[in-house]
Amino acid sequence: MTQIVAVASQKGGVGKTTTAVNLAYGLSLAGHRTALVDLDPQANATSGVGGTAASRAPIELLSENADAWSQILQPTRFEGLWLVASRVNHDYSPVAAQLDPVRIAELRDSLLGHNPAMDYAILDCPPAAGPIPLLALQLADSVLIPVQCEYYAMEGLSQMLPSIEKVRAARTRPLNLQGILLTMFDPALELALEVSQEVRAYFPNETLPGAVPRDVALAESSSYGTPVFEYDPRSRGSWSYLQLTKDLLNGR
Amino acid sequence: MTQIVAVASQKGGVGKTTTAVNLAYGLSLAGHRTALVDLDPQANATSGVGGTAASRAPIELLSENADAWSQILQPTRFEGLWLVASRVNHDYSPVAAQLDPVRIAELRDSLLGHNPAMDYAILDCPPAAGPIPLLALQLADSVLIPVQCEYYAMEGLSQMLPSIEKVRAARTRPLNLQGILLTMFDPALELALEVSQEVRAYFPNETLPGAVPRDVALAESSSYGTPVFEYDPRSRGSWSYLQLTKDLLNGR
Ligand SMILES: Nc1ncnc2c1ncn2[C@@H]1O[C@H](COP(=O)(O)OP(=O)(O)OP(=O)(O)O)[C@@H](O)[C@H]1O
Ligand SMILES: Nc1ncnc2c1ncn2[C@@H]1O[C@H](COP(=O)(O)OP(=O)(O)OP(=O)(O)O)[C@@H](O)[C@H]1O
Ligand SMILES: [Mg+2]
Ligand SMILES: [Mg+2]
Repeated sequence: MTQIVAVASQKGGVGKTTTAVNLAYGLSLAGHRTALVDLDPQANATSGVGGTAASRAPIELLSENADAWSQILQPTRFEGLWLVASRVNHDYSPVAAQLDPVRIAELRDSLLGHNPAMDYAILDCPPAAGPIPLLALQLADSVLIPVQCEYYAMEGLSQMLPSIEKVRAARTRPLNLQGILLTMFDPALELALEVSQEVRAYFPNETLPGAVPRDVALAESSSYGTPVFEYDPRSRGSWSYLQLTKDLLNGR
Repeated sequence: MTQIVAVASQKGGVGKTTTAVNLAYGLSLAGHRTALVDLDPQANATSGVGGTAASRAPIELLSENADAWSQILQPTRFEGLWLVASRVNHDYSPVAAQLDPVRIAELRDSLLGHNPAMDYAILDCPPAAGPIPLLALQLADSVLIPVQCEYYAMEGLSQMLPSIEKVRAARTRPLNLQGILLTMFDPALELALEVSQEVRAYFPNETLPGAVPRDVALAESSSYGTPVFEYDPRSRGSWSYLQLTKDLLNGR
């Protein structure tokens, strides 16, 4: 059964897209058919895997026809990695806001029933509160929260957890916390050490063991439209996302 | 007359709040009475100057009473710097979406008529397309666009400019481009050099001469709720925002 993981944070620039792209690619590398679903009107995940922006927002097509996944799921040039491209710079939150729980369940069921079946679907969210990230949480089985090792991002963590509770309270299907992922960790900076220690102290069980180091290879790879594994396989960024992929596959 | 500057970008984490906080403080340091208006539900600008989050979103109060500025404009502990605090984690975009141009003009007029008069109002925007950044552009006289020296942020620039055109087309009052501000510039990184060269080549007249260097003092100061000038006056971050303030005061 397809496991749907939302990568979400209201705080901007914490590494949501970088995590979604490289985790989805890592899962496909390990032989699991994976869909990267770009729910952000910025369409960064779409360009991060060399995809082309869609002419209609995926949510709009799905709201008209729950079975539209076969129209919007496109193979990428990476084996086992599929992409649902986003439409650039088009605010479709009003459409997302109108989807009721029955409709959302239909969307989820038709993704699970898609042929070929996806083992994983990784949802990249825009930086926001509001209808689009909420829809992603409602579709998801679990949520991964990247937290940049800086002060504002840490503050943002306390804003994210109530949204998860809200979705949990409104349904019977569980919504697990896949984990809190520390990102852009630079051990030479006192601030990064302090923030990572504080996040681990407050959320000892939820914070994933591996932190993603600050590594320019991650930023460079996005400008080539390719996951960091293909751009610079020996980089620390590659290694760290490979670890994250293994943790996810091992149930953590 | 109060000059209203919106600091806006759909891309997350590019330095909007850091720019809004330090520019507003720089202007107050130069003797200009300045209002920092936090329009982001994350309320980072509010905590960036040691303020306390509001119990009601400023937009909600203003939509009920255009003269509510005197209720929401609070002095900070920094001389000449006032704050309109944000309400944390509360999606008030539906309220922003309902404000029509007549009402927006009333909000603007009552800010301009506020006693004591503000010389500047700096609006910090959330990372998003949609009603809140749009409202900020409609209130503003000019807009400052921070662009982190990385690929996704550069892509985001092409999404920001159509929103400015949209607002310009809908009114007679000009909306100037205050400038494109390159941020987190690290001259040791090839990527930063490439992106900054590309942005300057595409937008030679719009890109401000000074780029803000990557400087951890900027990130550290936010965790102390104080502008970088007070936290580490000799840092490169301080110097760079002082330059930006001078550029703004000199009409560029
Ligand atoms: N570990 C890292 N080391 C260095 N750079 C990174 C790292 N992770 C991400 N980046 C870069 O930092 C910037 C922000 O990351 P990214 O765009 O993935 O964040 P995001 O949370 O998706 O942003 P948004 O909120 O706009 O969606 C990008 O330019 C990206 O290439
Ligand atoms: N020039 C800089 N050098 C180093 N760190 C910086 C710099 N500018 C901002 N930062 C840090 O980078 C992070 C992102 O900056 P900031 O929060 O100001 O961006 P933003 O665009 O307001 O984000 P959002 O999209 O979430 O509103 C913050 O932790 C901030 O302290
Ligand atoms: Mg993103
Ligand atoms: Mg901000």
